[in-house]
Amino acid sequence: MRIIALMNQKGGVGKTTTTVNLGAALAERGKKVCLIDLDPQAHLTINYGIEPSREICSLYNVLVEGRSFLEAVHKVNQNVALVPSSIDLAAAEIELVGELGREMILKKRLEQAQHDFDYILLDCPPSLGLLTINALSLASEVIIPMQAHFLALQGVAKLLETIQLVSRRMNPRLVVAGIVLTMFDAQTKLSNEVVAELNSFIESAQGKSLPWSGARVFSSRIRRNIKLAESPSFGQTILDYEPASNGAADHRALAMEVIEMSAGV
Amino acid sequence: MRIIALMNQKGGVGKTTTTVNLGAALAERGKKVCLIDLDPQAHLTINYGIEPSREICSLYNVLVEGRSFLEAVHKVNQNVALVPSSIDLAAAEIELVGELGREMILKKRLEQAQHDFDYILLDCPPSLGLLTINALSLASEVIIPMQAHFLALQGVAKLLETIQLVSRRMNPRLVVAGIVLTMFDAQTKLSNEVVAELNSFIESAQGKSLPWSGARVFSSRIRRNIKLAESPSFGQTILDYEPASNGAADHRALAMEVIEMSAGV
Ligand SMILES: Nc1ncnc2c1ncn2[C@@H]1O[C@H](COP(=O)(O)OP(=O)(O)OP(=O)(O)O)[C@@H](O)[C@H]1O
Ligand SMILES: Nc1ncnc2c1ncn2[C@@H]1O[C@H](COP(=O)(O)OP(=O)(O)OP(=O)(O)O)[C@@H](O)[C@H]1O
Ligand SMILES: [Mg+2]
Ligand SMILES: [Mg+2]
Repeated sequence: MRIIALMNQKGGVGKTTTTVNLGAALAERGKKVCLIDLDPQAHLTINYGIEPSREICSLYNVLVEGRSFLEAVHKVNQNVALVPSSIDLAAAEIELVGELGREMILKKRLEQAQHDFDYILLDCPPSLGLLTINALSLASEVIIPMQAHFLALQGVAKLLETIQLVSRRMNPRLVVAGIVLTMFDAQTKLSNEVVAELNSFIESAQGKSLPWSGARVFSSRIRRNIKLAESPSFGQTILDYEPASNGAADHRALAMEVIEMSAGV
Repeated sequence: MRIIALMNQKGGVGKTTTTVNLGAALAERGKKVCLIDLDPQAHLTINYGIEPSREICSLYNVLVEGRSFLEAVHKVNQNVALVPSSIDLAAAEIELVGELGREMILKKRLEQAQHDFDYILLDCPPSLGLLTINALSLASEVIIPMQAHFLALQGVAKLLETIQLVSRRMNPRLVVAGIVLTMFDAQTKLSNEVVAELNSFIESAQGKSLPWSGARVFSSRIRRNIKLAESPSFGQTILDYEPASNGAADHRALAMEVIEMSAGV
């Protein structure tokens, strides 16, 4: 079983879009997938057409009220299940400030649950706060969605520093699987400059004992494609909304790459 | 003097880009402008070519260590000054949890300072946490940068709810000046649908006594323009980097609209 956190504190880089559609593409290949929405904005939940509300058991109930993980798992289709978010989740960071072991609550809840998921994907909010730390404490690997822009590049060092801190103190098995380029436009000079800088950064880490020494920049890139921004308004993944689009093809290619790399693990 | 918060908890919608370039365009028209970076990512600071570091007095020192506002104001050019962010700022939310009146610290510091700024722009992080609340308690008005996408539309109701809460409990003068559409591409069906929905939402609020009853969707839109994503890597605003670009023209138009609306206030 692989637990993958989709994480980047930079906002609007495609974390949710990648979680939704990589999840759907893995499910299409027969994998049993659970998606967990750790963002109080609840965009992953909304993207699946679920109205975030206090009536349904959500991640907040699991983290703060001690409800079991399986109570919050809502089956979406044959191979996909979802743990929804709710707006209460925004308060969880403050409500858990004094709680002992607050960084590991999600991991504890999952350990107590019997399930048969092949992949668990964690959609993180745009911050390095307690919710993201809970995701990193639980995950076995991190995929970093990243736009090939200058400002997005600035945050990578801080992001990797946080991953290293979590892997040292709480989760020694945590590694960075890779960086996936999103909203990609190969024609701009900027994206090619950023890609070159990323590649040389990743290459310089190889062979060292860092959580990202084995990381790659995925060769599958998610091209800019307005269909990816339209599909959430229909409560659908890109595979259902526009199965023949670039957005669908790119996420299928990414899923293949993700599956194949585990063969080598 | 006008204090404007650039705010939207949705990530990556152009908050920083609007703060930088609206600030520069207001300065170009002779206004004295101070930009405050409330985001621990420090992208506004980086955009002006300033390396965020503990050596220079930053917003963190003002909020948590009681340094004066004016000590943190660094002059950038003739009409623009900047209060930089630093990575410590990420810890401020937790460090201030027990502090009495923690939501109004920034407002208090500013009240103690003698200055002659015409405009103060506040670049907020992608969250509704303590840093954003400090900005809303201080501001006289809010400008909401927004991408014309479905997911971005979802957060507006929650955003306005937070503004209403702050205006009731802490800052009765706070109003929403308007929504500025960013990364705009008039050719997509999606953006025209989102714009129509926004306009009808804003129109239905007119005449009521809500903080956004007088709000508008600015007629100046910031078109998608790769030069806007390139200029930060040179530590420049769009007006210096590509003064003849769409990005420069759009921000100049927005500045005119912002200046003119105050004539009517
Ligand atoms: N490849 C793409 N092409 C076009 N639009 C995209 C693409 N990927 C994502 N989008 C759109 O860009 C916006 C940002 O993407 P998304 O919400 O997935 O990012 P995020 O990192 O999850 O944001 P946040 O930091 O707010 O959680 C959304 O409106 C989404 O629909
Ligand atoms: N009109 C535009 N055209 C093209 N690129 C843009 C435009 N506006 C902003 N960008 C780029 O899009 C990315 C997101 O913009 P920006 O960082 O200003 O958003 P933000 O809301 O401040 O993000 P965060 O939520 O992380 O603070 C940046 O890389 C920026 O350079
Ligand atoms: Mg998201
Ligand atoms: Mg920003």
